[in-house]
Amino acid sequence: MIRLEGISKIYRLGSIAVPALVDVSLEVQPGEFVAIMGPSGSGKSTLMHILGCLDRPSSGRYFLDGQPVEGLAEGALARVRNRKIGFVFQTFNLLPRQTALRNVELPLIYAGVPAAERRQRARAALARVGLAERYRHRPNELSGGQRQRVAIARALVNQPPVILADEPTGNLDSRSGEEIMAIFQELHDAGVTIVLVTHERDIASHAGRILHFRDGHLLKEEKVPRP
Amino acid sequence: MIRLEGISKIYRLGSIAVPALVDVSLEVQPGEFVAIMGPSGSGKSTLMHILGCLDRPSSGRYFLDGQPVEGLAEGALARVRNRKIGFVFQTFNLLPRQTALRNVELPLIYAGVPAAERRQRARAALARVGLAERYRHRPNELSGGQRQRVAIARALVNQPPVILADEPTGNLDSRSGEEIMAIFQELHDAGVTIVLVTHERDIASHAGRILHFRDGHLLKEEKVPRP
Ligand SMILES: Nc1ncnc2c1ncn2[C@@H]1O[C@H](COP(=O)(O)OP(=O)(O)OP(=O)(O)O)[C@@H](O)[C@H]1O
Ligand SMILES: Nc1ncnc2c1ncn2[C@@H]1O[C@H](COP(=O)(O)OP(=O)(O)OP(=O)(O)O)[C@@H](O)[C@H]1O
Ligand SMILES: [Mg+2]
Ligand SMILES: [Mg+2]
Repeated sequence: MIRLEGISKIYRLGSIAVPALVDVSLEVQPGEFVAIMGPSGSGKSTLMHILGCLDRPSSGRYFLDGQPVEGLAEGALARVRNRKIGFVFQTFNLLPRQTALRNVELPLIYAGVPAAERRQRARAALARVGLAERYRHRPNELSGGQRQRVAIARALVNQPPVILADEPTGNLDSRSGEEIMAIFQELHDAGVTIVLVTHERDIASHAGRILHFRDGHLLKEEKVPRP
Repeated sequence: MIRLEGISKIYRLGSIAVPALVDVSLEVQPGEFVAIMGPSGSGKSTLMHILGCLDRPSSGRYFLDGQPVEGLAEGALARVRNRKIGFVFQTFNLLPRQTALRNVELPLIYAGVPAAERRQRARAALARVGLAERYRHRPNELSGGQRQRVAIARALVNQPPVILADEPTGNLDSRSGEEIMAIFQELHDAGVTIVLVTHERDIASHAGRILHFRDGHLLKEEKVPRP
C-alpha cells in the first residue's frame, strides 16, 4: 500500500541545511494500523506531508499502491490525494472564514459530489465526532478540541482507503480522545489503512506496530502485543 | 491576585446564544499554581482569555491585584496585560512572517526594552526551551512542538508575575513536556502565579489545586495532595 525507499528531506534556510528526514525506508500494508512516535522535531510531520503527497522528498522513492508518486504531475497528484488519502493536520488547517460544515464538505466538493448528498454526508461526519450542533460555527467560534474534531471529520467524509492523522487527539480531553480512537478503530476494522502520529503511548497502543523516530531517522520498529 | 465574581460569557451567533461560561467565581492567591481541567468545549480557553484581559465577560466582575479590570480603558488594559501577564495560547498565535527570535522579542518591544538587551533576553528564553538553534526559523519552518515552545518562551521573556498557559504541552512529546513543566515549577518556586489548562492528569498534578469545568460551569475544586 505504502512503501518508502531511502527517503530524505533537507530543508534549506539560506546557507543552513536542516536534515528533517534521513534515509527512511518503511512499508505499510493495506489495512494496517501503524503509529509513529518520536521527540519534538524528529521529522514526524515532515514524513506525514510526504506520505500525504503534500510535499516531495529531496531524495528516495515513494510508492503508493505500487505506483511511484514522484512520476506524477501536480494534477494527478491532487487527484490521488483527494481520492485515496484523508489527512488530519497537526494544526488543523481549516479555512478560517468558512463554517465547520463547509470545511468538512471540501473533499466532497473536489470529488464532484452533488450538493444535497454532500451536505448530508458532511453533517453525518460532524455528528460522528460530536459536533452536530456546531456545524454553522466558524473555526474562531470553536474551541481548540472542536476545531481538531472538524479536521478529523473532514478527513473521514470522503471515506478514503488511507487516513494520515498527525496528533489527532493532542487538543482533546481523554474522553473525546477515546471517542476519536474508537472511530479510528472502527475504520481499521473496516479495512482502512491508518498511519497516526502521537506523543501518547496509550494512543499509540491502539496500533499494531509503532515506528520510533529520532533526529530524522527511523530508529526502530515495535510490535504492539495484542491483548 | 486574581478574583472572579459571577463571571458569565455568552457568545451570540445570529439568533443563537452559546453560554461559554456560566456564573464562575474563583480566586487565585499570589504565587499559587492552579490547574484547570474539563471536557472539550467546557469554557477553559474562554476563561483564560478573560483572565488574560483579551476578552471581556458578558457579566460579573474581575479583580486583578485588587483592581477591577472592567473599569480600564483599552490602553490601560494593554499595559496591564504586557506587564503582568504572560500568555501561552492553545493555538500559539505566533506572527507567521517573523522569526522565532522576533516573536519572542515582542513583549520586550512593547515594554520599551533597548534592542541589544531585548535580543539577548529573547535568545536566552529560546535557549531555555531548547530552541537556541532555531531562533532564525519562521513558524512554518518549525515543527508543531517547536512552535509551542516559541509561544512558551514569549510568555516567559518579560518575567511577568502571572503566567496563563492554555495547553502548553499538548503538542510535546513526554520528555519535552517534562522539561517545560520543570520550567513552570522553577517559576512557581520563584513566586510566579501560574494558571494552566491541561487535559492531562499528570500535568495537572504539578499544581496545588485543580479546578474542574463542565459546560461553562466551575464544577468542583480539588486539592492536589503534596508528596
Ligand atoms: N467566538 C465564539 N463564538 C461562538 N461560540 C464560541 C466562540 N468561542 C468559543 N465558542 C464556544 O464556546 C464554548 C467554549 O469554548 P472554549 O474554547 O472555551 O472551550 P475549551 O474548554 O477551551 O475547549 P477545548 O478543550 O476544546 O480547547 C464552545 O462550545 C465553543 O463552541
Ligand atoms: N519549512 C521548513 N524549513 C526549515 N526547517 C523545517 C521546516 N519544516 C520543518 N523544519 C525542521 O525540520 C525538523 C522536523 O520537523 P517536523 O515538523 O517534521 O517535526 P515533528 O517530529 O513533527 O515535531 P513535533 O512533534 O514538534 O510536531 C524540525 O527540526 C524543524 O525545525
Ligand atoms: Mg509535528
Ligand atoms: Mg481550549
